[in-house]
Amino acid sequence: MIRLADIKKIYRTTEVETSALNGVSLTIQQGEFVSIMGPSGCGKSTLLNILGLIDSPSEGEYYFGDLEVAKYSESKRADIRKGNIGFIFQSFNLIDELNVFENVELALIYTDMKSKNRKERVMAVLEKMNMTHRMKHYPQQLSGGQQQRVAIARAIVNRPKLILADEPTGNLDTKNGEDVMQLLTQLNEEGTTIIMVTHSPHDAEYGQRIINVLDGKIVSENKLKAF
Amino acid sequence: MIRLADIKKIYRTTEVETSALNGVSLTIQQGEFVSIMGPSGCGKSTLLNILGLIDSPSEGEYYFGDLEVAKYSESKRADIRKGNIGFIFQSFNLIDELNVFENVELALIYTDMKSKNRKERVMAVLEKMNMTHRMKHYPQQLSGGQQQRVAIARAIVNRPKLILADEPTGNLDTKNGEDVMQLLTQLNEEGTTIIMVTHSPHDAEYGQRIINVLDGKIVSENKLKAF
Ligand SMILES: Nc1ncnc2c1ncn2[C@@H]1O[C@H](COP(=O)(O)OP(=O)(O)OP(=O)(O)O)[C@@H](O)[C@H]1O
Ligand SMILES: Nc1ncnc2c1ncn2[C@@H]1O[C@H](COP(=O)(O)OP(=O)(O)OP(=O)(O)O)[C@@H](O)[C@H]1O
Ligand SMILES: [Mg+2]
Ligand SMILES: [Mg+2]
Repeated sequence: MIRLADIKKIYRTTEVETSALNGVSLTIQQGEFVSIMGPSGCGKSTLLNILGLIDSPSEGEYYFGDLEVAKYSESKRADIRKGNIGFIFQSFNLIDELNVFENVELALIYTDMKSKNRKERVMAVLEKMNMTHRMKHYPQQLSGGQQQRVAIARAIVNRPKLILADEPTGNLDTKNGEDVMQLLTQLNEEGTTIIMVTHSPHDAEYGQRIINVLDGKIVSENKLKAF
Repeated sequence: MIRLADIKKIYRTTEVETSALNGVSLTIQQGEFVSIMGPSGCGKSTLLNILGLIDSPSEGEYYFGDLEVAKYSESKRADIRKGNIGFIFQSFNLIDELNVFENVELALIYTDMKSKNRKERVMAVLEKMNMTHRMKHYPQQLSGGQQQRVAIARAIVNRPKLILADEPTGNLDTKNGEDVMQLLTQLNEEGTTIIMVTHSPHDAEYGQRIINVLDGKIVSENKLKAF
């Protein structure tokens, strides 16, 4: 379903050139649950952004299904993302001008769902994340973990076939974190492909394998379960 | 050194009134290392913001040393904070228009340090946090964990006698997280009072006691070590 071939990503600032990804090759089957781990700054979010078509690589190829998308423009990438990819950002990226309900509903705006069905779907997912009691609040009126849960709700509400999660439990207590991992496991059992960056060795083990990144390269892999 | 007496905090929005803190009483001795735990949304950041004089309570008293500060104005609270309190925010709160070096140096601007000494002090603390290689970068060019480490550097550079840390390892891998906990432990051994909110039971155990919060109240306490 997804294949990266010798992907490189170089960030250039006026002062310095940073090689964030140094030649990453990776294949992920449809329906897999893969965890990605590695030290701070080693390239995990950069890798996830490229997988999620948020960003494009400097070199290399990216096969998303049958399409080779590495050189796609922003608008072509956005077209593929809608309906196919749900992204949980490390820093949430909620929209300050919209309340919780509207933030989640935004993910359904481009679908052909009727307004009544959209609203029911948003309510269902907010209930799953225990965030209905805050749905008229704005992001800046929420706790860190509440913002994270809204970001998760937004990523799953359109039932995408691929979910990319960048440290989805980083701001959550143990119980809320467990609920999120159970949710991702359930979605995976229903067929959703999950690629999750995590610093938690405990959460990483919900996947079928763990990919270890260091200095912009994949250095090793642990196979946890048969896929 | 610090005493809260029946502290309440109520947030009012147009739609709803949220009782974030429901009567919190707490005494923390100078030189203690206290951990605070509790589920997402239970009031930990709100409590820390009041302790750090970032915010003021709706009711109750706050004795900071000999001063009763609960009703102090923003500018009087800011005066006390400078030089006394270092704050590591849950969402970092770095200044986008300043690079890493300048963000950390900002914490020393109100001191009477000479420019040369300021710069040496900033370099020393960036080295401690392994962030010198990024010091000319801007916050939006950093990984999540790198932003967190800059936030920590900024909180400690002025050697405050009180450090408030809101989930300081939430975006860090195990190794970097351990380094941060060792650093806080060392500062505490040198006499700094540390109040740390954490979701990690492992990190919480670096303190001498753990305070458990639920629905805006302190519900229990675990004494880990003699103080
Ligand atoms: N500015 C605000 N306006 C309205 N409600 C607020 C505001 N800030 C916080 N709250 C509410 O107060 C409660 C406590 O928030 P707080 O940020 O202290 O939680 P927390 O314990 O730090 O949670 P987390 O572990 O998720 O960071 C939450 O229910 C939150 O929605
Ligand atoms: N826009 C940018 N400009 C310049 N450098 C960048 C930019 N974004 C990221 N980097 C650099 O690329 C490297 C990889 O960043 P990335 O965000 O992928 O790390 P990460 O593995 O997700 O780290 P963390 O665990 O701390 O979130 C880092 O050294 C970072 O400073
Ligand atoms: Mg990251
Ligand atoms: Mg908080």
